[in-house]
Amino acid sequence: LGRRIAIANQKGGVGKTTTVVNLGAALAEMGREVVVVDLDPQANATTAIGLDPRSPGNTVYDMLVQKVPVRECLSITEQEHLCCIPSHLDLAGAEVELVSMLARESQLSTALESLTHLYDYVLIDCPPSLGLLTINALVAVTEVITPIQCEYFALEGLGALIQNVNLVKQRVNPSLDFTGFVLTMFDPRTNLSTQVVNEVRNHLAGKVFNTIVPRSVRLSEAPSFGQPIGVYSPTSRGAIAYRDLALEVDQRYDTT
Amino acid sequence: LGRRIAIANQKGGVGKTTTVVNLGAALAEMGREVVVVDLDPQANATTAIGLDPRSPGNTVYDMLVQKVPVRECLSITEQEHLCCIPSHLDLAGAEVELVSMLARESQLSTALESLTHLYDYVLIDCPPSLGLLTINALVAVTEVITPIQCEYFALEGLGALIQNVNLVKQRVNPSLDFTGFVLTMFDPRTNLSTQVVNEVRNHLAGKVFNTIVPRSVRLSEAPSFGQPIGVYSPTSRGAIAYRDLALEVDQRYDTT
Ligand SMILES: Nc1ncnc2c1ncn2[C@@H]1O[C@H](COP(=O)(O)OP(=O)(O)OP(=O)(O)O)[C@@H](O)[C@H]1O
Ligand SMILES: Nc1ncnc2c1ncn2[C@@H]1O[C@H](COP(=O)(O)OP(=O)(O)OP(=O)(O)O)[C@@H](O)[C@H]1O
Ligand SMILES: [Mg+2]
Ligand SMILES: [Mg+2]
Repeated sequence: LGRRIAIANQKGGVGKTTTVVNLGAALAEMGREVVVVDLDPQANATTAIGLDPRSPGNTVYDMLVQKVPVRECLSITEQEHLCCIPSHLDLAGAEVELVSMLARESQLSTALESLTHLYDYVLIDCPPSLGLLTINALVAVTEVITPIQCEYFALEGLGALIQNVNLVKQRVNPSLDFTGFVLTMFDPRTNLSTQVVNEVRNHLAGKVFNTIVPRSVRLSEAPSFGQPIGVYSPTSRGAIAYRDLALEVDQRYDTT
Repeated sequence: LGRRIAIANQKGGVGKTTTVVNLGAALAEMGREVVVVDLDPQANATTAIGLDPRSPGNTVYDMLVQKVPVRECLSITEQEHLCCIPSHLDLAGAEVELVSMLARESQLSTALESLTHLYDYVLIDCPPSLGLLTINALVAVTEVITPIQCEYFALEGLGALIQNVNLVKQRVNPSLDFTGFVLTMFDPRTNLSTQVVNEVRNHLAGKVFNTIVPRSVRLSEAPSFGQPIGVYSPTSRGAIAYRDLALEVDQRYDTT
């Protein structure tokens, strides 16, 4: 049965999109069947995976609001075993349209239901907020992976995120849980990075992935070519890190 | 009469909070009377300026939702001429509470009205979204300053932001306009940074500040000490850049 994982953190710019696209691509390299769902109106995952958010074709918006069946919203990518449900700028308006729907927080869950039997992984890229789109993602999955940037502000927002995940777990989705936290943009030259790593490992003992993603310019260049890091620069530190992470995620099942 | 400026960009992690706190502090150093309004539930500006978001006292939430007068929500900081209306985690729920209010998009504008006569600058830190909190900020001000990270995704979201600012200008606040775009986290060692600078200057000719804020670890360390960069590391490249930016902002008035 397929795993459904939300990549969520309301702090902005921490590596959510970079993790969804490159973790997804590394799992596909291992032969897993992967779908990336881009639930962010910015459509960064759509671009980074090589698709054009402005091109015709059904998107997450059509699936959520217009109720187009999910199999008509899937796009293939250049990479085998990796496809995507792309985002669209109109998704920015979806939060307002969802608010008035019945069972508004489980629209995504219903739409994705048939996917779980066909794919090994459904990875959802979330926007940097705890609004209705992110709540929809937390209801639609059973696992959360949270990227944490190796910067000071990283620790501030964790409390609110954990509280929200627990709220969704208690009220709507009892099978929801954190699978793990992944440290990103680690820069060994700064004390700050090392301090954050130590602090996070103390705070969240046992739930922090061993793999740490280093700050690497290759990772920030890859999206401009519409390629995952494993294709753009296969031997770079970023590519190695995301392959290691994929192995860890694939092995770390049902940590609870 | 005081200037009201929103620091807005729905892309996450681009340096909005870093710009509000350090631009504000540099303007205060020049003797301007400055208020920083933290409209982000993450409360990063509140922490970075040296306050504790968990401490008692009125916050932006009390002002917006409980209608506490603005003068009772102002906190002083360690720095002369710089005060702050702090954020609070409860602000995350404010968007839902605001939705049902009459004239929901101008609640902040009404609350801040009396401030403009007392201060030279009111700087508003926005969350990474185009939701009701950011809309409230765009209605409450006449100027927008947008930090743009020197990364690939930076250009993707600009169209949506410009469209939204124009929408607010046409429908609710005709005096709203972009004062400028400031390039942040510039790293001269990467081609990507230089490419983005060139692309942004071509795209937005005339509206891009000359000052470019370099990527500097001092800037990311300062918030953990609750100090603006001008206090934490006065001779660092980050401190110099934000002083230069403050001069440019102070001189660049009514560019239209
Ligand atoms: N390990 C890394 N090394 C260097 N740059 C990185 C790394 N991870 C991400 N980046 C870059 O940092 C920026 C922020 O990353 P990304 O967009 O993935 O974060 P995000 O959490 O999805 O942001 P948002 O909150 O806006 O959705 C991007 O420009 C990305 O290319
Ligand atoms: N010029 C810089 N050099 C190095 N680090 C920086 C610089 N500017 C900001 N940072 C760091 O980068 C991270 C993101 O910056 P910041 O939090 O100011 O962005 P933001 O746009 O306010 O994020 P959000 O979208 O979550 O509100 C922070 O950890 C900050 O300390
Ligand atoms: Mg993203
Ligand atoms: Mg911020």
